[in-house]
Amino acid sequence: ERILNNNEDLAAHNREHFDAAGLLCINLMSAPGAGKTSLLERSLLDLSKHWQCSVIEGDMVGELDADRLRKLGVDVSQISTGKSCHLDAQMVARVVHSKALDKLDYLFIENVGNLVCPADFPLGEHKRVVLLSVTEGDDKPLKYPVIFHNCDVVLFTKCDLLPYVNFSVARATQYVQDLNPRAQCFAVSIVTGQGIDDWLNWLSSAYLQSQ
Amino acid sequence: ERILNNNEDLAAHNREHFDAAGLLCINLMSAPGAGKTSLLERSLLDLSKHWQCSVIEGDMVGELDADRLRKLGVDVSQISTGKSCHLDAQMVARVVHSKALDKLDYLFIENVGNLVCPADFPLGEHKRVVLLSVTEGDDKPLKYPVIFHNCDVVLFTKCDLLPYVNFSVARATQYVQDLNPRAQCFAVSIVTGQGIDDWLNWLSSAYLQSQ
Ligand SMILES: Nc1nc2c(ncn2[C@@H]2O[C@H](COP(=O)(O)OP(=O)(O)OP(=O)(O)O)[C@@H](O)[C@H]2O)c(=O)[nH]1
Ligand SMILES: Nc1nc2c(ncn2[C@@H]2O[C@H](COP(=O)(O)OP(=O)(O)OP(=O)(O)O)[C@@H](O)[C@H]2O)c(=O)[nH]1
Ligand SMILES: [Mg+2]
Ligand SMILES: [Mg+2]
Ligand SMILES: [Zn+2]
Ligand SMILES: [Zn+2]
Repeated sequence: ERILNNNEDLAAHNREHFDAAGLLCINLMSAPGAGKTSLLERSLLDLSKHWQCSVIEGDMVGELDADRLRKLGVDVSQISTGKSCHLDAQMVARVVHSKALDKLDYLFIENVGNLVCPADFPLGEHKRVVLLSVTEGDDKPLKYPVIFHNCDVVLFTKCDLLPYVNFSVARATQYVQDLNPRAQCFAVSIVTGQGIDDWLNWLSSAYLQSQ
Repeated sequence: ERILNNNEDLAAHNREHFDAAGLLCINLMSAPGAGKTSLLERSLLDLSKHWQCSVIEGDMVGELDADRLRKLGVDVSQISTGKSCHLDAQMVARVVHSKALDKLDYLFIENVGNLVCPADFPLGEHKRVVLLSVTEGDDKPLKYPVIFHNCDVVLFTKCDLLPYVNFSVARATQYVQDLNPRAQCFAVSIVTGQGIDDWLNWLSSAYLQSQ
């Protein structure tokens, strides 16, 4: 394989591997603690019954999130990013070349918790999903616009906490739509199960589209 | 003034200006939405009665946080960082050279919401304060260790939400102490006022020490 210098080329290269394997790759991004791993725990409980799933975890150090998912029997590859505040296509390419992808239906990539830099580093994913916790404030799409501008789905997470914070789902949805009319917004909660079916339905229709 | 290339030199230069003016400079860092601006709104309500305070706001785009503080009559300078996920000493130096510092007692810098890169870019501040919202999970010191390793204070924010999340203040405090024994931890809430007096007391003793 020729030397790929920039991130775009490497991302396109990863995408070739994903398409050859016939899997759907999802890049999950958010601020730290918005609920990416919790969403994966809850989603894979259902998805793993019917589909072959795998996860790539990106963290500065340690394997805390990977171990949470391994406890559920999920296959997880850990990427330690060190000082880097985001995953890049080269880090993912190393894993992609070492993993048997052909049996997979879904490959989830949990990015490093950061609402800025992951927006500029595509990894080869088919879909980009941003989680915004209702505890962070509904102004985040205005303050961190780039990541909301180029994503496919925005999940407003922890909606069981709405009674205790001054977050408006309607206002936040409007801010997202103004930036990115094609983005679909879902209000979800791991605690009450709100919106989880809508999210799982979106995943399966995204999968069917990618086939 | 000689050309200062690296961030450390520029930070030291900023510090010279801060010390010449006799002010205390605090760098506030956190994940997006942990409560930095809310803490400033609440703190400056008290501090501005007795002391001359000013704020430098760092955001990718816009002046949403600066305007929240200006509504309270606070003097605020806005730095727009564009694609950069953190403030650096050069951005701050530009403001420092354009502002009359000699009348100030406190200068707060609200950094871009990011738990990774701000850890590596000192700005010339005297004290580094990290906010960790109890809604983000108590594992954050383990997962994003660098910023917790080199700070003076950790504030556990939004403690009114503790009954609704599985965050342990004791566990999080232990994780911080393991990484950084000199850091002081406070549990605070803007809604109930919990811990705000302790935080204001810490600020005034830090100010006295810097004189
Ligand atoms: N109340 C409530 N808490 C939630 C929900 N989802 C996640 N949490 C809590 O939010 C905290 C962070 O959740 P994680 O799933 O670890 O978040 P993350 O985005 O994976 O965090 P990083 O990988 O460190 O960036 C934990 O304390 C979870 O228990 C939810 O729907 N409701
Ligand atoms: N329940 C509760 N909510 C809080 C508290 N402090 C802040 N919030 C809410 O948390 C959200 C974010 O607060 P901000 O002060 O804007 O947070 P920030 O760290 O300045 O955010 P960025 O500058 O965008 O990174 C807002 O909806 C606030 O109302 C608190 O003590 N309790
Ligand atoms: Mg996680
Ligand atoms: Mg703010
Ligand atoms: Zn960065
Ligand atoms: Zn100077």
